[in-house]
Amino acid sequence: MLKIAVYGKGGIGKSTITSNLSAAFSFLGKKVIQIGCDPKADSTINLLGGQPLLPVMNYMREYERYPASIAEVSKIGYGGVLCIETGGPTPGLGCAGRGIIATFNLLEELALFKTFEPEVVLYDVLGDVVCGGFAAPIREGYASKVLIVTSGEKMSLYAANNINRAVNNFADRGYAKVRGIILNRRNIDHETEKVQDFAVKNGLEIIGDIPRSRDINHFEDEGKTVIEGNTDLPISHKFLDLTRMLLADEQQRGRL
Amino acid sequence: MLKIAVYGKGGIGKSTITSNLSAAFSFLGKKVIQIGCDPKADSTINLLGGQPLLPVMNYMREYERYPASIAEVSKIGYGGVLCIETGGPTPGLGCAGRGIIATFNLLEELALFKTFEPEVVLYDVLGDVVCGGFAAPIREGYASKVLIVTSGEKMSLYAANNINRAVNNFADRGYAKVRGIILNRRNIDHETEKVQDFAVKNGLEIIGDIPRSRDINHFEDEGKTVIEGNTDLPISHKFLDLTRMLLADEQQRGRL
Ligand SMILES: Nc1ncnc2c1ncn2[C@@H]1O[C@H](COP(=O)(O)OP(=O)(O)O)[C@@H](O)[C@H]1O
Ligand SMILES: Nc1ncnc2c1ncn2[C@@H]1O[C@H](COP(=O)(O)OP(=O)(O)O)[C@@H](O)[C@H]1O
Ligand code: SF4
Ligand SMILES: [Mg+2]
Ligand SMILES: [Mg+2]
Repeated sequence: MLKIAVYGKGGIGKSTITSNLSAAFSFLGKKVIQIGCDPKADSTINLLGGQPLLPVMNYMREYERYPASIAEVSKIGYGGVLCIETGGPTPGLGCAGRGIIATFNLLEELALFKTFEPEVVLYDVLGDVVCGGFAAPIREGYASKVLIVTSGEKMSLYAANNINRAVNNFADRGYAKVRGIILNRRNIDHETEKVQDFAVKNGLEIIGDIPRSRDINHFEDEGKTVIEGNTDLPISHKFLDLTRMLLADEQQRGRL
Repeated sequence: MLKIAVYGKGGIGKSTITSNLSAAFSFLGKKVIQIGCDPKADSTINLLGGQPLLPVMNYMREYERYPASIAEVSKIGYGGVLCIETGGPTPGLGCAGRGIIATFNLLEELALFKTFEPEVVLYDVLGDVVCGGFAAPIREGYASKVLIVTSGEKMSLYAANNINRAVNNFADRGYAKVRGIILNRRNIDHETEKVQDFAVKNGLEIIGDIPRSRDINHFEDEGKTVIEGNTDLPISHKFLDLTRMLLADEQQRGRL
């Protein structure tokens, strides 16, 4: 099972990248689960035709109990991708990452992975602070690889550095490792050099280079990923290449 | 004592706004303390000639105890402003806001406010998640007013909404109230309308409108606020006007 956590500063493009990766994996015939781990709860919206699904925390606030089945807090979206949103607690009250912890407990209780048998699981995780629930996907065997989405902007690289340090602080526990950086361009001055500098300083590889793309926004307005929109576009090829590379990566490690 | 907490999305300009407000209050003859509550720990850097000061959490990690005096974790900067940085825990390990809680405990133990007798206290607080230590400045009588710094960008307004909701969730406890919004421009399309829309929807006032300013960046490169750089600039007048308005506001409430 390929289990990847996508981290990055809020607004940097995690959900865009993650939902397009999910769609691309599915397009290649893989069985996928995408779990949104951002209180914004809109990670999977473009796999669901623009219709947000009820987050786990919202369900629990409304019904004051855990859902009895995964169906109550999930939806099958584009290409058969199973979509889940953790949501978050009421602002200001309680740990912001609590929704992730509650959701992970629920998924274990309902034995989701055993029942659905995914080949790929993608976690889309807020990376402004890597603590509490936001650190959970790295720990406890949930993800084996972390991808850091960043632009060349100072604030985005600061968050990327924080995420990398957080993952490294768990290095001796067999938790997830940072597989690489996805440069999601904002078209600022010397963006390539700035991100390459950061990558080199931290011994990381830039495994994806996503241009600023009108196609992304166009299909987003239709509640779609670019994969659902048109797999022949150059931007769609970027995501398909990235998924193939991640699958090959996984197979190679399997042989070790 | 005028006690203000400045919140906003990471990178939106909180420290720029807060350090210029501190400098402006000091220029008007007020005694000021600025407390950086962002793990980035660079809130006060432009009041200190570009030299970052040792954060409280770093001190505690190094010496494994609380500082014995405030002097060990503070510095007098431009205009006599007392500068403090909370810092944060090691990434991934422990609540990201822990530095704020530790610092607040320290300040009480050392009776800082009694000794220094500030007329203005400014807290510069990360607003991407309002939980744990990041919610502390709102609670427990630390700040009486919250200013939300935002641009017209979707992600920034999302954070602003979250901050506003968090403050409102404490409405019945006599905690801090949101005084207003500071629009710190990013020059995106329809920025004024987007922020006005948000303000109207949430019953908030836009009390400051800060243009994108080369002067800010120019003096930042010299480790200065624009107030220290040149109080005759239009951008400096913006900050001086805002401080006068906040002081008048405070006086008016005092009469009630
Ligand atoms: N490469 C890109 N080109 C154009 N727009 C993008 C790109 N990446 C992200 N965006 C846009 O930026 C906004 C924020 O992206 P999102 O994926 O929601 O960020 P996050 O999940 O990190 O908060 C979205 O509206 C999205 O369409
Ligand atoms: N109005 C502005 N004009 C020009 N640059 C600005 C303005 N506001 C902020 N900046 C720049 O944006 C960067 C981030 O601002 P900062 O105050 O550090 O953000 P925050 O404290 O919210 O993380 C700084 O380099 C600063 O110079
Ligand atoms: S652990 Fe992180 S998310 Fe939880 S309360 Fe602390 S700062 Fe907030
Ligand atoms: Mg997202
Ligand atoms: Mg700051």
